[in-house]
Amino acid sequence: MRIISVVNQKGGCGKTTTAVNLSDCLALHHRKVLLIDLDPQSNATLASGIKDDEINKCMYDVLCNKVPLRSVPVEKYPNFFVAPSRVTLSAVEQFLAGQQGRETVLRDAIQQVKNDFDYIILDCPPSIGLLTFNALRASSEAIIPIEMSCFSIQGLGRLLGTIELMQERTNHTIAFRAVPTLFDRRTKYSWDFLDEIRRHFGDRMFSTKIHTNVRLKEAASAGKPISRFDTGSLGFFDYDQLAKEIIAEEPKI
Amino acid sequence: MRIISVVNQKGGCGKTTTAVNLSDCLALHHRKVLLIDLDPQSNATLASGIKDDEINKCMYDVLCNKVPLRSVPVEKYPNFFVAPSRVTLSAVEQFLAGQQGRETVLRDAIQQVKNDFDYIILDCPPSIGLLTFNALRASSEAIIPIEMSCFSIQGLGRLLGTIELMQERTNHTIAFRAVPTLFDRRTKYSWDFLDEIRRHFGDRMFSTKIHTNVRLKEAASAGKPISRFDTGSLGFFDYDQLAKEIIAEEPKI
Ligand SMILES: Nc1ncnc2c1ncn2[C@@H]1O[C@H](COP(=O)(O)OP(=O)(O)OP(=O)(O)O)[C@@H](O)[C@H]1O
Ligand SMILES: Nc1ncnc2c1ncn2[C@@H]1O[C@H](COP(=O)(O)OP(=O)(O)OP(=O)(O)O)[C@@H](O)[C@H]1O
Ligand SMILES: [Mg+2]
Ligand SMILES: [Mg+2]
Repeated sequence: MRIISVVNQKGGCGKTTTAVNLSDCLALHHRKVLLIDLDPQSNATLASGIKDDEINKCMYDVLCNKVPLRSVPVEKYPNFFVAPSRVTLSAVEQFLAGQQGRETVLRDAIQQVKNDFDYIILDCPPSIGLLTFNALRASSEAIIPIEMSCFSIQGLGRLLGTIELMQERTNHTIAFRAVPTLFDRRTKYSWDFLDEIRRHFGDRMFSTKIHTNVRLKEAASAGKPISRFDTGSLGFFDYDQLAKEIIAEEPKI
Repeated sequence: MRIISVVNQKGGCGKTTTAVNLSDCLALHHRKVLLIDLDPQSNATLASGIKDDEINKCMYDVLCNKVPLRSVPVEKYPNFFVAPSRVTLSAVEQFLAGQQGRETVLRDAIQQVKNDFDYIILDCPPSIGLLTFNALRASSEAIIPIEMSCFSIQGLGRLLGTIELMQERTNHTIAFRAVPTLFDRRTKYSWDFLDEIRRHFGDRMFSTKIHTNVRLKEAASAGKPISRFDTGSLGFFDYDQLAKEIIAEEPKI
């Protein structure tokens, strides 16, 4: 089983759009996928089409009330399961403050379901706090969406520093890779910026880049992952490419 | 003096782009403006062109080490002052945890400079935590940037609820208004979404809408507010409109 965090404290860089649609495309290639929404904004829950009355237990219950993770996922489409969140998740940081082992609560909860899925994808909030720490401690890999902006590069040092520090302190290594998002091929700015990302990441970067595509926004508004909304769109093509790139590495993992 | 927070916990909705370029355009209209960067990501500091060696004191010093706010601002352009932040600002929440009056530290710090400026603009991080609470308690007005996405609407309830709760608990009222950002007039999605925002905000909405314009990204990369980068751009036109709308209300305030 592969556990992959989609993480970047920069807001609006496409974390949720990537987490939902990558999960969707992996499921389309017959992998059993669990998408975990770790953001109190619950955007991944909304974008997957999960309504309030469909939520029995949510991620707050797992992290604070010791509810087993197995009882939380909603099977939205074949092979595509979602562990939803509510705004209550914003209370986790305070609830767990000071407790021993608060950074590994999610890792331990995931242990119970590790034979049930091929992939677990974690959508993180736009901050480096306890929820993101839990995601990183639980993951063996991290996808870092990078929007085309100087602001994304500015925050990178802090994110990569956090991952490195975690590796030194806890001996837990994470293979991270960048994926360019919100790429607009009409502007020179995007092409120049792509070079900048390559300078920072070198070969720790996917060859897939995610283009700006309004169908991705429309799909989210319709509460549908892209493969259930428009398989003819550029958005679907890009996320399917990304899924194929990830699947191609499977034998090595 | 008017103190205006630019606030929305949704990531990437244009808070920093709005805070920097609105401050810039107000300064162009001969208002004396202080832009305070309250985000540990320090994007507003970068976008205003402030380099690390130009920073003497920063907002962490004001909030945690009782350094007077008056000693922090850097005058970047005539009438345009910036109180920079560094990543150290992320330690504020822990530093002030449990302290009496931790939500009004910024309000009290601003008191010292209230006769020095016509406008104080606060750029907030993508979360509703102590830094955003400090901004709201210090402000009489709030600008809520709304990007064209179903995710923005989902988080609104929490933000408006926080403002209301604050008003009830502390008797501190904030006049909030939405400004549509990242509006792409080529897509039907944006036009439909504009109607959705109107339904939520009614007359609590600026008539200006900020269009997607790559010159705003390029300006930020160049470390320049838009009026110092390209006064012929749509981005400058939009933010100048917004500044004029805000200035037009002055006699009433
Ligand atoms: N490839 C894309 N094409 C068009 N729009 C996109 C694309 N990726 C993301 N978006 C839009 O950009 C905005 C930000 O994306 P998203 O919310 O997925 O980012 P995020 O990093 O999860 O944000 P947050 O930091 O708030 O969690 C949303 O309006 C989303 O619909
Ligand atoms: N009107 C616009 N036209 C084009 N690009 C824009 C516009 N407004 C913002 N952007 C770009 O969108 C991205 C998000 O904007 P910005 O960083 O200002 O949002 P934010 O709300 O401050 O994000 P955060 O939540 O991380 O603080 C940046 O890449 C920025 O350059
Ligand atoms: Mg998100
Ligand atoms: Mg910002």
